Amino acid sequence: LVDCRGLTKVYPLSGVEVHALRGVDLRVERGEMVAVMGPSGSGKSTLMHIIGCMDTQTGGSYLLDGVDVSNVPEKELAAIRNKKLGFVFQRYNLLPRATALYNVELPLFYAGVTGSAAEEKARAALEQVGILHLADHLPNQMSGGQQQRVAIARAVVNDPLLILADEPTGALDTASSAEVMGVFQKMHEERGVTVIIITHEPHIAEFCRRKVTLRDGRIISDQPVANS
Amino acid sequence: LVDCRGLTKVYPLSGVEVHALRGVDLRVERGEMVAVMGPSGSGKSTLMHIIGCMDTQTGGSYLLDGVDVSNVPEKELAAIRNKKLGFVFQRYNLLPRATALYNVELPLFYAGVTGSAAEEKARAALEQVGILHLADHLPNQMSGGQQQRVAIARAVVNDPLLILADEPTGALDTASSAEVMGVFQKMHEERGVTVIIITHEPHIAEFCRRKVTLRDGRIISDQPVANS
Ligand SMILES: Nc1ncnc2c1ncn2[C@@H]1O[C@H](COP(=O)(O)OP(=O)(O)OP(=O)(O)O)[C@@H](O)[C@H]1O
Ligand SMILES: Nc1ncnc2c1ncn2[C@@H]1O[C@H](COP(=O)(O)OP(=O)(O)OP(=O)(O)O)[C@@H](O)[C@H]1O
Ligand SMILES: [Mg+2]
Ligand SMILES: [Mg+2]
Repeated sequence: LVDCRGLTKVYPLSGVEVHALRGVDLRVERGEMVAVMGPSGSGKSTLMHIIGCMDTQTGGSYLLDGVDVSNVPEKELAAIRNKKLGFVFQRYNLLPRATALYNVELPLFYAGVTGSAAEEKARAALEQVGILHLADHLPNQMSGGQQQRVAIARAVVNDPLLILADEPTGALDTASSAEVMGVFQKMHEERGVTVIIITHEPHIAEFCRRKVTLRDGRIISDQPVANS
Repeated sequence: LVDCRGLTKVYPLSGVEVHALRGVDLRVERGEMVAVMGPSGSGKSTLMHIIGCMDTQTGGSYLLDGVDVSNVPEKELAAIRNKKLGFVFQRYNLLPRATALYNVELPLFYAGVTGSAAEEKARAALEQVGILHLADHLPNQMSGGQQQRVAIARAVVNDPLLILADEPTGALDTASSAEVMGVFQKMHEERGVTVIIITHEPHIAEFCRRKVTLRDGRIISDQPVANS
């Protein structure tokens, strides 16, 4: 499903170049659940943004479901993202002037689902992560962890093939974290959804069967995890 | 230093009232290092904003260093915040169009420190949290954890009496977290700075001698922690 070969990413920065990825090879098959770990600044979010078609690589190749997305026009890319991907951003990226419900409905509207069908699915997703009672709150009327859960509900509502979650439990206490991981696990086990989770918390990585570790823009280890 | 009695906070929300704090009593003496824990939505950030003079309580009383801050005009309050407090926000709250260096210098400029004296102190603070090499990056040219560390450098640069850190290690890996906690610990032990840290990570709470737990807007436990 995800096939990265020799990926590099260079950010230009007033005369200097920042090499965020220095040659990453990563293949993820359909139905895998993978943890991506590594120090702050090691390139995890950069890699996720390329896999999630939110950014293009500087060098190397990336095939999503067999398609070379670096040649696809933006409009078609947006349709692929909406149809196949569920993305949980590290900074949530919620629309600040829209309610939690509207933020979760948005991917459904884009996919052509409207009216009460969209509202029902969005409410079900909010309930799955324990915040249905906040449906009409705006982001600045919610706590950090509640906003994070709206972002998770939005990522799962449209039944994606692939979920990319960047530190999805960073702002959550143990109980809320377990609830969120349970949602990912359920989608993974019941519907065969492929899940890639960036985390720096070892107990969250435990939910995955495979652990990829980045350092300074390279993969330094890629190991199956024996699950208890 | 911090004396809260019967604090309540009610957020009005289109016809409904959200009771974020339902009567909180909390006294923190000078030189204490306290962890504040509790589930997502339990009122931690709300309490910190009131202690940090960023918001006022609905009911109850709050004295900072013996002064009832709810009666102080905003301009004077801003001066008290700048002089006495170092605040690490849960969402970092960095100026998006300013470099890391400028973001850390800002509290110094406000306090009347300028030119090379301000730049030296700001660079020293960035170095303490391991990101001096990012001094001229803008926030959107840094990773999540790097932005968080800029926010921490900004909170400590002006030698505050009281540091309020809201989930300061949420986006950081183990090594960076240890570095940040080392900075707080050093200020606490060497200069007697009072530190209040909101965290949901038990190993971060271990750095503190006292653990306060919130649930649904109330303190349900307030225990000394036997440190190993
Ligand atoms: N401006 C607001 N308007 C309405 N409700 C609000 C507002 N800000 C916060 N709340 C509500 O108040 C409660 C407490 O929020 P607070 O941010 O203090 O929680 P928290 O303990 O910091 O949670 P987290 O660990 O998720 O950051 C939450 O239920 C939240 O939805
Ligand atoms: N737009 C940009 N311009 C310049 N440098 C950037 C930009 N975005 C990221 N970087 C740099 O690229 C490197 C990798 O960033 P990235 O966000 O992928 O790290 P990360 O592993 O997600 O870190 P964290 O765990 O802190 O979120 C960092 O050193 C960062 O400073
Ligand atoms: Mg990141
Ligand atoms: Mg909070």
